[in-house]
Amino acid sequence: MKTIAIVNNKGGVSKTTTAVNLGAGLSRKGQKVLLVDLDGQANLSQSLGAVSDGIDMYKVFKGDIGITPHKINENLHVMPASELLADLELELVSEFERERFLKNALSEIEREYDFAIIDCGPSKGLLTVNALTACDDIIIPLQSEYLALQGVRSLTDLVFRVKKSLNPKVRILGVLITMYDKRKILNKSIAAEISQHYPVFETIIRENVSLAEAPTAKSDIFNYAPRSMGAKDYENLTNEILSKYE
Amino acid sequence: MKTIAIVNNKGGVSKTTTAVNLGAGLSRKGQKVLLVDLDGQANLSQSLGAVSDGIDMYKVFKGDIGITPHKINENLHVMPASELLADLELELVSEFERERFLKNALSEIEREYDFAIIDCGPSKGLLTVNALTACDDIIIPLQSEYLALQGVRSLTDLVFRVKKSLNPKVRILGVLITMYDKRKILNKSIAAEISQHYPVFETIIRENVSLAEAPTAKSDIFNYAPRSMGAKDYENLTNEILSKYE
Ligand SMILES: Nc1ncnc2c1ncn2[C@@H]1O[C@H](COP(=O)(O)OP(=O)(O)OP(=O)(O)O)[C@@H](O)[C@H]1O
Ligand SMILES: Nc1ncnc2c1ncn2[C@@H]1O[C@H](COP(=O)(O)OP(=O)(O)OP(=O)(O)O)[C@@H](O)[C@H]1O
Ligand SMILES: [Mg+2]
Ligand SMILES: [Mg+2]
Repeated sequence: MKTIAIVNNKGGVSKTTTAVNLGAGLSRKGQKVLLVDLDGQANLSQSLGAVSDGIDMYKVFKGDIGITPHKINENLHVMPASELLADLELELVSEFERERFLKNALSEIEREYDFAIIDCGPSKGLLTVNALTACDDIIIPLQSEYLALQGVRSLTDLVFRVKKSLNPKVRILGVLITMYDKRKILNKSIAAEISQHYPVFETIIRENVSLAEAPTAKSDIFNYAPRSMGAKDYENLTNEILSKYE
Repeated sequence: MKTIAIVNNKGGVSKTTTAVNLGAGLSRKGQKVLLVDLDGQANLSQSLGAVSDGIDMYKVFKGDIGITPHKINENLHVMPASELLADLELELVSEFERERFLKNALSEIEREYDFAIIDCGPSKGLLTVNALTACDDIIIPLQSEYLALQGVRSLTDLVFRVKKSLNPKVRILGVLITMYDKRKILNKSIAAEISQHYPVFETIIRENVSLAEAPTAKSDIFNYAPRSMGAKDYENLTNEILSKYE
């Protein structure tokens, strides 16, 4: 199993949208995919209608249960979040190895899946550190705007700190430019600046309202609007990512 | 002094953009305004070029200094954030009255300003609770999209919990619909749904790229693009809010 964490403490940059649609894209190519919702907002769970009935990631961190996901279809499973996740940072203060809880939980099911994709909330706290410790690769979605660009340096600093002590093999697979509108000079100039300093995916996710509508239908973009720009872009991203693992 | 907290744990809904431009709007009307950056990303500080030189809100919470802001102009001052703010939740675990640190710090300077506006990060943690405890009123910026709508209920629950124990006088001044594009059916239908359940400002902030560009020039929208839709919308918001205090 390959584990990919979708991380950026800047809010609203398409972390959840990327986790849902990359997961769905990979599963449509025959890969068995586990989506893990690590954000107390539970947006990933809501996007696919897998809201928690008490069996969620909070219980996994508390050691009550193992990973027992909702089955969206044969190849796509979701382990939902609970609002209580937001309290874990304080609850786990004195636990040993608190950064490795997720890694240990995922190791129990790693033979059942080809990919695990972890959606993180807009934070650099303990849950995000757990995701960075558990994963092989990191995708950093980034809206090509000025405020989002400011935080990338401090995010990559966190990744290097985790790499040095908790997860030596972790690598940044790439920065994914999202919500891109080629008519906006700002998007063009910031995207050009990003690619000078960071490894950037060839695929760019364009601004496309179908991506924002799909969650109302509890659906990924391929089922909701298969001929939309959003579906094309996430299809391209899926292919680009698969090619990195051949 | 009236204290307004700009709060929403959903990321990227225009909290910082609203704090900067409402603050600037009020200061242009002759009000003396203090902007407080309570987010470790320090986007508010960056937006106005008031990045911390060590005199920041982290030091205030640690009790080292009082509020000693940067002066943007005569009527607009900014107390910057520091990246270290993100660590405060754990550092203040055993401090007494940790929810009231901000309220106490603001009470020392309340005679110097007409308004204090607090920009919060995308979280419901201790810093946001401090803002909810210190403020008179709350503005909830909300992108009129499906995922953003999901979290409002749990945010208002937090407000009622703070109201019951820490700050009985706090009230929700309104929900501010942001990044609105009237061509998008999704925006129209979600905005209609929001106004059925929550008090909504008459002013709607439209999607306008000038608002995303202004921070590159370390400027508010009125100085950066005075004739833009963004400047008009935040001017309307400023007037609407001032009318609530007459
Ligand atoms: N390419 C896109 N085009 C248009 N809308 C998009 C696109 N990607 C995401 N959205 C919408 O933008 C909003 C923010 O995206 P999303 O919630 O995925 O970001 P996030 O980084 O997960 O946010 P948070 O920091 O709160 O977890 C959502 O309403 C989503 O539906
Ligand atoms: N009305 C608008 N039209 C166009 N762009 C906007 C508008 N409001 C904000 N933006 C841009 O959208 C992005 C998100 O806005 P902003 O950073 O203010 O949100 P936030 O809620 O403070 O995010 P966070 O949750 O990370 O603190 C920024 O790049 C900002 O410049
Ligand atoms: Mg998300
Ligand atoms: Mg902000």
